[in-house]
Amino acid sequence: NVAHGLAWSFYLGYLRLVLPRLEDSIAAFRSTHQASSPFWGRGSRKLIILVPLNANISHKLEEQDDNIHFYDNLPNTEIDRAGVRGRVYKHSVYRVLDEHGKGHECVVEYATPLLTLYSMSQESSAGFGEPERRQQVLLFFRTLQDILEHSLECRNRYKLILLNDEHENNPHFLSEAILRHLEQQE
Amino acid sequence: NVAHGLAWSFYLGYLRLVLPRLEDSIAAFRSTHQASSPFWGRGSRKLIILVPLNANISHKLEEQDDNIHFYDNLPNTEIDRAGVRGRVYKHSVYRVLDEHGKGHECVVEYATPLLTLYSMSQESSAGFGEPERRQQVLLFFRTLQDILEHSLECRNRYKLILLNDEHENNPHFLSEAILRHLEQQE
Ligand SMILES: Nc1nc(=O)c2ncn([C@@H]3O[C@@H]4COP(=O)(O)O[C@H]5[C@@H](O)[C@H](n6cnc7c(N)ncnc76)O[C@@H]5COP(=O)(O)O[C@@H]3[C@@H]4O)c2[nH]1
Repeated sequence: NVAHGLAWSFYLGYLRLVLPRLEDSIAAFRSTHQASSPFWGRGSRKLIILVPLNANISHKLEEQDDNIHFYDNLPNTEIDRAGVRGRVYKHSVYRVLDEHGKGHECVVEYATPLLTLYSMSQESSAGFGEPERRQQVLLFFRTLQDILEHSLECRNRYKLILLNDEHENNPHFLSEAILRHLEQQE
Repeated sequence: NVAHGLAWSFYLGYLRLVLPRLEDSIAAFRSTHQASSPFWGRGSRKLIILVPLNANISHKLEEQDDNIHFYDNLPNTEIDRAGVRGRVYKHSVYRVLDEHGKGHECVVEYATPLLTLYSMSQESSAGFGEPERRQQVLLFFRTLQDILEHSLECRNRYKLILLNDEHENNPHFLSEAILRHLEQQE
C-alpha cells in the first residue's frame, strides 16, 4: 500500500523535523516583516497541509484562487541529512483574502507526496492507475491523521485539510476552505 | 510494499528533477572552485547514491570513514513545488582519498528514503520490524535500479551502490567501495 509508506515518509522525513521549529520560524519572520505584517494575529501559526482528493496539486497556490497571494518565505532551516550538508527546509507564507477583502497570513502548502501518487498513476510500470488513486489519497489522509494525532512533537502545530473536489468550479473554493478551517481553530 | 512506493517517490520527486541538472551544477561549481579543484577529472560527474543493506545511514559521510572529507556543496537549485516557493535541492561534494593518499572529488549521498525504512522499523505502529527491513532495502534497490535503467532523463547520470554491511569493521570500507565503483566507470 503505497499511501501508507508515503504518509510515514512525510511524517518521519519532514513533519517531525519541521513542525517543532515552526513557531520560532514564524517569530523570526514577524520580527523582520514588522512594517507589513501587523495582522498575523488573524492568521494561523500552524502549518496548513492541503490534501486534495483528486491529487490535483499546483506549485503556486495563487494559480488556483486569485484571493490567495504569495507573501514571502519563512527563514530557511538547514539540517544535515543522509550526506547532504545543510539541506534546506522552508515554508511559504500566503495572504488569503476573505469576502470582505481582509487578509489573513498563513503558512500553507500541499502534501507533496500526493505528487508522487499522481505521477505513479500515470506511469504504467508503477503498478496502479487513476481508479485506485482516490482510494490511495484517502488512505494517505487517514494514515497521516492517525500518525500526527499520536505525535507529541507535532501536536497542535498543523492543520490537515482534506479538499473535496466537487466544488472546484467555485473560483474561490481554495481560499474559502482555508479560511473556514482557520476560523474553526480560533 | 513500502519499498516499492519509496523507490518511485525517490525517482519521481527527486532524481527525475535533479539528475538532468547535475552536469550544469558541477560545471558552475568547477568555475568557482578552480584554484582548489584542478583534479575533478579523477572524480565522477554522476550522482553516487549509497544504499546500505542495513539502512544504517549517517548524516556526515566522514563520520563513517576518515578517508572521506566534506569539500563543499554544489550550487542550490530552486524549484516551486506544491506551494513551497523556491524549494531548495542541493548535493554535497566529498573528496575521497585512495590508498596512495590521492583525492577524488565526487557528488555522493545516501538514498534518503532508507531513513524512512529505518525509522518505520523502529515504530511499532508503522507495521514492519527489523526482520523485514533488509528485504525492503533489497526491494527498494531493485525497484530503483529498474526505474532508473528505463529513465531517459536519468541515464548515465547516477551510480547506484549497494553496500553490504559484512565488512563494516574495515574503517575504510566506505571510501574503498566508492573508489571501486568510480574505477569501474572510467
Ligand atoms: N537527498 C534528498 N534531497 C532532497 O532535497 C530531497 N527532496 C526529496 N527527497 C526524497 O525524494 C523523495 C520524494 O520527495 P517528496 O518531496 O515527494 O517527499 C518528501 C516531501 O513530501 C517531504 N519533504 C521533505 N523535504 C521537504 C522540503 N524541503 N520541503 C517540503 N517537503 C519536504 O517529506 C517527504 C519525504 O522526504 P525525504 O525522506 O527527505 O525523501 C524524499 C522522498 O523519498 C530528497 N532527498
